[in-house]
Amino acid sequence: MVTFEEISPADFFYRNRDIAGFTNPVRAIFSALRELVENALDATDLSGVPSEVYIRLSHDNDTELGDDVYRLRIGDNGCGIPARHIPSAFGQVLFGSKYKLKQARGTFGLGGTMAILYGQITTHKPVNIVSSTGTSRIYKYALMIDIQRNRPLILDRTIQINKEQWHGTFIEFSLEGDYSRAMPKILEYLKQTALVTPYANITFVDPKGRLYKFTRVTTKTPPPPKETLPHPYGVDVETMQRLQRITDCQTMPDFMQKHFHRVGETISLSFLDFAGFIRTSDPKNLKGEDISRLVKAIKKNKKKGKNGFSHNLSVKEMQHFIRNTQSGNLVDFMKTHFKGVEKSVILRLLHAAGFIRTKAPRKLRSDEIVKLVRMMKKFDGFLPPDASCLSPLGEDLLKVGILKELKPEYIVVSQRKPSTYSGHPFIVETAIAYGGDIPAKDDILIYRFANRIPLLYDEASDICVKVIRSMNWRRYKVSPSMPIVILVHICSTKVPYKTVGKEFIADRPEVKKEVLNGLREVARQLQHFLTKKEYVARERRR
Amino acid sequence: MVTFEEISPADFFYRNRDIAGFTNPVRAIFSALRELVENALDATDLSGVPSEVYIRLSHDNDTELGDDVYRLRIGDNGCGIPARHIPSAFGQVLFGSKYKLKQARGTFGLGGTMAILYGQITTHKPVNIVSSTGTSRIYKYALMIDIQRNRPLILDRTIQINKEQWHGTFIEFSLEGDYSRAMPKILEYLKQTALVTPYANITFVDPKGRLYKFTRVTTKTPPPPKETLPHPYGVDVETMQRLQRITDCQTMPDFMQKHFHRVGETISLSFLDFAGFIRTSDPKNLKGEDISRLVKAIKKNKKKGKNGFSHNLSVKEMQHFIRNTQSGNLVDFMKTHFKGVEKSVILRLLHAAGFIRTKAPRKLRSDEIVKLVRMMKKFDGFLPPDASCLSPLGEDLLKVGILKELKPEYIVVSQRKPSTYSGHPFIVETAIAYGGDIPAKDDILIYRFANRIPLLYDEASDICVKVIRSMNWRRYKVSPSMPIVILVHICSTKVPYKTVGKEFIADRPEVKKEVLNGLREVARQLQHFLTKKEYVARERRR
Ligand SMILES: Nc1ncnc2c1ncn2[C@@H]1O[C@H](COP(=O)(O)OP(=O)(O)OP(=O)(O)O)[C@@H](O)[C@H]1O
Ligand SMILES: Nc1ncnc2c1ncn2[C@@H]1O[C@H](COP(=O)(O)OP(=O)(O)OP(=O)(O)O)[C@@H](O)[C@H]1O
Ligand SMILES: [Mg+2]
Ligand SMILES: [Mg+2]
Repeated sequence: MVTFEEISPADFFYRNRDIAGFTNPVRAIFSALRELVENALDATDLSGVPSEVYIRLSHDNDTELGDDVYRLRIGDNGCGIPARHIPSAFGQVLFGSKYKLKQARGTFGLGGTMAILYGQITTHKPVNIVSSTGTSRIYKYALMIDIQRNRPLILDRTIQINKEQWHGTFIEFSLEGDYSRAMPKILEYLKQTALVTPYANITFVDPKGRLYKFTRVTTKTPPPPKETLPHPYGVDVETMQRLQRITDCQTMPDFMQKHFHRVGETISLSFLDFAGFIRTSDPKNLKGEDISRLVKAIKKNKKKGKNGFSHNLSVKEMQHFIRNTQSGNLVDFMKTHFKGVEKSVILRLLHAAGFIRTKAPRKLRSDEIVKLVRMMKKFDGFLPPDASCLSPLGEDLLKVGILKELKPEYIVVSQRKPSTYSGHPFIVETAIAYGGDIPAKDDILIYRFANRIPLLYDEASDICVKVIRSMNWRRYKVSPSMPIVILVHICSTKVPYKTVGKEFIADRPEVKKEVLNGLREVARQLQHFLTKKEYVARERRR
Repeated sequence: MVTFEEISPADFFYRNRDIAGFTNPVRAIFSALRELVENALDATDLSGVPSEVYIRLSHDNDTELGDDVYRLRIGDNGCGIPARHIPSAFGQVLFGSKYKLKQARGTFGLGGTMAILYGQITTHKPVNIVSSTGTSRIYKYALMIDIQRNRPLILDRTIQINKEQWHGTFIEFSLEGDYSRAMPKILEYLKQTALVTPYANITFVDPKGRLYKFTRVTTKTPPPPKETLPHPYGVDVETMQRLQRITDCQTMPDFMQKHFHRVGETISLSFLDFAGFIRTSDPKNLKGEDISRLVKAIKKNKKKGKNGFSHNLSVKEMQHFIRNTQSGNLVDFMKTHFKGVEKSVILRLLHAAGFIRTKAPRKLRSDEIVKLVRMMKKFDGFLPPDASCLSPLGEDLLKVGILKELKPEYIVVSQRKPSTYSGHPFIVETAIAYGGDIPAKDDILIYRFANRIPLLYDEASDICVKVIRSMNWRRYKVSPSMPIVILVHICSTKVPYKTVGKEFIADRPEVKKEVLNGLREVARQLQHFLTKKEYVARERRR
């Protein structure tokens, strides 16, 4: 007797919470903390003021529950959450503000909710949330999650006056955990977070009351990323259909320019022509007024520069061309009779003069949409993505952070140019820190970051570590027993995480290539330094 | 301007399809095939007749689409799908029949739907499904998926008479792929599937028209797994609350016995007593008829065996004990006055005689539920899970399959006793095949299986491979250049997959221990064989 059921996304991640990083009490207390810290830092990055993040982990005083239950409280001075969205932000999985083409730590819309869900299933206590976006009100909620329905349950809500125009968010809840065994990972996470966020003040009070303070060493924050449009190379039929449903564009060139990244008029017309979506009249069907309009447009274009038309044309001459032409459409006609003129110029001229006809985007049939998408992948005239949607750390900030946390003798950093994988832009930054306070261990230390999040698990599966292990470090004069930290930071609108728990990065050839080249750059510079150092040491010995 | 949105689970897995194993056209064509083959084999296992699975991958003749588009057709003689569920089974993510505590290849409720979703976003064509559960009708559907709403779109539905009482399912759809690069993995997958499913006929026709036939070598199928109840050690507050909502049990002992695995009357009473949920009257408050009932129950128990009460008791004697007792409740009273009698016997007696009172399960407050769950984790009197919900291959079937596919000179297999992790039962089976047709490569070949699914990706991250690499094989006389295949099969009600794409198994200490011990058993036997072989070879040379 086979019975069928559907489950909610909260139920799915409840049953498979190890897939989201909540495997056992040691791992869960780490995951809960990191998810909330990442939310706090995303929010403070948006607020434009230097980040303040406060974390308090204490034993839950409720002795009924046993001594492996903690109270986690985290607060930030970030942008806050609008009152009407607070319950869903924390009480619903697959709800959030980061489903955009813009770099952020958060991406799945479930991290914060999973932390609270884990707390709820181990202690059955509600979460308390206080938030304000800087308006005249501060909102306080007590929530639980209805896991089977993936909905928040609001137990209490109070409003108070926001006298100081405060903006930020405080979250407090109980959860089962094992801090003593999670502690090394938690402290390492905070230390590495402080390294890549040197403009943030991070304060952590642990269950024994010990205070860890990571103080900012700069108030300079990296320029914030801007939301971007999808890149043509990353589009599939589903994305295209969704755009078709919501667009108010009446023509295909408008549609291409309005909805895709770095598509201007010229590129949109060249592409649509390549893809076969441009229609123009048969020249022989042009009326008198059309022909004069065409001649006028050509005259106007002649003034515009050397790619334009090379001689003056009269209406009579044009009529003569038209009577004798073999071309069946205007684009072909213009290309044949003005051989020196580039096709893109012809298209732009015809478009400006109103001779280009395309189907209305909303009227495209589904086979036409499929053809459009396939052609978008084939057309090589699209510009590569610019990186305005990304916000790399930058060499200064990276150096400042490394200096503060590691105090090395020597630092070298490198930032690669933007690249893409599957239409998603990304930038790789690499750094090597040597000597100073860095301890010499029996293997080089590797720090991995993605969108400014430290990755601390599953090192062996991560593409950056695989690249590092595949390099021959001895040719750069590096031996594994040297006091060295290698750092890799990948930022992207879509970090190719292999897992929902954001543990490690998948093996994407484009990403692998950039990581390898970035590491070679800093390795070469380290080699210079080590060679010089060795030389100076030899000179001294004589 | 921060804007919030919610997305459907289909939208989530569409945006993050690499997390579900649909990374690129090479990987996607593999994943689509494997998801559908696993569905077919789950269905044929349920039908009770030896499995027939037919797979046809051909170039889609629709030349508009280009030559990297395929048509995938797969059919089975399995249990079929009831008509009303066909649309949701394939058009909705997080819908299925395998959300039970019973071993199956499927577990997430999204694999088949993801394959069809991938086909749809790359070709925009509908999927055709034909299915019958052996009733008088066969149902045909043409479907597409509304990804944003996670709902099927039924384009067409026809019904025909099922003259031959056929049961099974046929699925056909188009998808972009790269068969030439996916072929090695696809063929390896089918070969390894045939190895662990030696009772199945699997036929595969590839785009070049080549026929691959994996013919069954036995009609003996392993005994099917039975659905089981949750084990007390795996329970949290959420599970407890869901049981509380649906139960019709009026007492706690009934509740414990009805809803939990291997909890009988004695264990339920001992546990509830340990947890503090048993209430009995103060002996001094017992009325005359209660005392006689108690004495009668004790007399009855005396006959039952040596753990019973050792002497005959009269009502007068009982009244005398009661008048002089210090005990405030009956359990304590009985324990004090009948020192030789085990507490579990006392509890059972009092329960049978109606002296045990518990709260009605539906009336438990949430703090009581929390306490109950914590106590369940602490109580050490629960029986370990039995393995009726599991269906390991068994040594015979494993040998038959290995012989058929690998044709080795020597096989050794081992099946470990059932074990658990986090309340989920699992069994590890290991095998080593040596020599014969096995090619000698520069490293031992490792075949990994979970619930009879071959795992072919991310070997380095898998716990079984980590265990194999950590063992010192030379002490078993094994060198890496020998012609050896090591096989590990883990079956469980919940395989600890690290990823939604079921690529590799997470590092769970209980599982790691079982895999290590299972491998040591077969390694030792291989060592005997190799030693004897070496001895015989030496003898021959004299
Ligand atoms: N401290 C905070 N300040 C402001 N907004 C927050 C804060 N924490 C959560 N949010 C809001 O709640 C939403 C949901 O958070 P959640 O962590 O569940 O998902 P996410 O951060 O979007 O993605 P991910 O699952 O990758 O973390 C966020 O998108 C954000 O809008
Ligand atoms: N060939 C088939 N025969 C019978 N039932 C099927 C078949 N294919 C799919 N189903 C039904 O459709 C449901 C959904 O299948 P789907 O592959 O999406 O999820 P699943 O198999 O339950 O889990 P998983 O995501 O782990 O594969 C199954 O649970 C099963 O009931
Ligand atoms: Mg988050
Ligand atoms: Mg499936």
